[in-house]
Amino acid sequence: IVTAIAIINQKGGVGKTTTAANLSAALAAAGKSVCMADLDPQGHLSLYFGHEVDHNHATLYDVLADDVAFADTLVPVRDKLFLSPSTTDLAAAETILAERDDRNLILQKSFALKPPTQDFVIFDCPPSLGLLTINTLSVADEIIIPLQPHFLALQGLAKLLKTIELVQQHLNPKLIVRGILFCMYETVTRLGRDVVEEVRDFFEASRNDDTPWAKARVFQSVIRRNIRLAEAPSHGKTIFEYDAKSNGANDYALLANELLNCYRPT
Amino acid sequence: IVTAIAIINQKGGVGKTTTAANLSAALAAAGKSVCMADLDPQGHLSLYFGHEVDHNHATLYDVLADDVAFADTLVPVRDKLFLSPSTTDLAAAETILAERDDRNLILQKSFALKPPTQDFVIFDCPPSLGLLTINTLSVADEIIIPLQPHFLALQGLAKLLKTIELVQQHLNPKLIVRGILFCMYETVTRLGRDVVEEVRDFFEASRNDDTPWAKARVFQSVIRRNIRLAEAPSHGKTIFEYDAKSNGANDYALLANELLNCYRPT
Ligand SMILES: Nc1ncnc2c1ncn2[C@@H]1O[C@H](COP(=O)(O)OP(=O)(O)OP(=O)(O)O)[C@@H](O)[C@H]1O
Ligand SMILES: Nc1ncnc2c1ncn2[C@@H]1O[C@H](COP(=O)(O)OP(=O)(O)OP(=O)(O)O)[C@@H](O)[C@H]1O
Ligand SMILES: [Mg+2]
Ligand SMILES: [Mg+2]
Repeated sequence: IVTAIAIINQKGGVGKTTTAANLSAALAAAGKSVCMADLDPQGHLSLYFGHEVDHNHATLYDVLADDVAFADTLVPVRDKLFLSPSTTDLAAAETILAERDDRNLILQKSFALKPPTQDFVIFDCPPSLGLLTINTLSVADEIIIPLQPHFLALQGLAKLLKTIELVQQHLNPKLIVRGILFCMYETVTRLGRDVVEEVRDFFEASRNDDTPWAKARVFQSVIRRNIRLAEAPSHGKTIFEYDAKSNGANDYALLANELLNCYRPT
Repeated sequence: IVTAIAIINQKGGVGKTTTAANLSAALAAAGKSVCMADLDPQGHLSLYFGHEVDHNHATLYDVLADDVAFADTLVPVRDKLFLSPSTTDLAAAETILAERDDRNLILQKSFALKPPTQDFVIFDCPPSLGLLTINTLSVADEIIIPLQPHFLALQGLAKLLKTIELVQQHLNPKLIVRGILFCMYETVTRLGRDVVEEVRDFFEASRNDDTPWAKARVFQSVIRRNIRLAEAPSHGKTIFEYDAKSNGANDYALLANELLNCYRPT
């Protein structure tokens, strides 16, 4: 049975795509089958895997604009790793979708039509809270929020959580926040430590609320700044293929481990 | 006579807002009067200056939705430095604007209605090529493109330049690209140097074309990674107020100098 995880943050450049690519690769290395969905019209996740657009093959645009089944868009990119690629047409999808009454639920319906058979679906989203992101939130089981521990991280988080709550209340009752993942973390800075502490306190204080984040954790695993993570995609590789001994590889492997432990009976 | 400069890049987190804030502050320190326009519904530039939303005062939302004059939205934030603040309503503006035939030209008309009287207008844009960005491109005289020298910088740039060309051809004939500004530059990395070289070669090769970027420069000034730049806004300060001796202050001062030299007769 598939677990669908959305990687969401409306703030730009916080590590969503880097996380989608390398967490998926780490889960596959741990023996899970994973499909990645590139919901960003800028298509970076698709480019990370060197995906060449095949105009004969259905893509997420066809899912959103023509009710094609999500499962029919998948292309294999590695052992146990599949990709539902983005195309620039996705930018037009938002305008087309806006016309439909069920515009927030197209992806949800596509999944129901033909459920994916992999263990995980990992969605990479654009830096906005528009229709593509809302469609993702409406179909996901859980959310991972990458956060760069800088000024405004908490502000952006508060706004994001409001949106998640609205989706959970009106479109997707099962939706929960699995966790917060600190990315591009610079261990030496005061700012980083202060923001991490602020965020941890926020979630501690929310433990008894009836919200989709009441059980959200701040992942113990943090992804440290590591130039190897920025270099890997320019070679068309995951961090594990590019530099298995790097901090980047280490951090994403630990994250995958911590995530899988969430599903083991205690 | 005002020079309107748009800070544009659809890629997230490359330093647009940090550049809008600190370049504006540096120009003001050099004796120029500057107004900053926050075109991002996430309103980070407004938050950088600690701007509290005043519901009695006109904002960019009113400019776009009710044809209020841009010049009537300005609030002073420092000596010679004014801000046209964003509000979350701006997210709704894109949907409202979509209905109008002149949806790309509302900001242009607002400027024509009542031209700003400052030396510079600096526009901060969201990470997208949607209506807010197109409106900005349609009113700007010139563009500065912040670029993080990572994989996909050149790809994103190519797509951005296509959009700029379309706007210049159909909506704003005077539009030019002033320059490329490398941000978050890490001097030690091979990746950074390779991307900078690739981008410089691209512009060298375009020198004789009839494009809006034929005379674009890659700024000599690069903005190095400097945690002070991330810390300053959390104290509600510009980099010059926060740490005038930092690399961040140094780099943005040099940039302002280099930019002002572009306007001096040779
Ligand atoms: N831990 C890290 N250390 C160093 N560089 C990183 C790290 N994580 C990501 N990067 C680099 O930083 C840039 C931004 O990361 P990424 O594209 O993953 O963010 P994003 O949230 O997906 O951005 P967008 O909002 O534009 O979709 C990329 O060039 C990426 O390679
Ligand atoms: N040269 C730098 N060194 C270190 N940190 C920086 C630098 N420039 C910007 N930052 C920090 O990196 C983060 C992203 O920068 P910024 O918000 O300016 O980018 P942006 O392009 O405006 O992002 P968005 O696409 O979300 O609008 C911010 O937390 C900022 O403080
Ligand atoms: Mg991304
Ligand atoms: Mg910004």
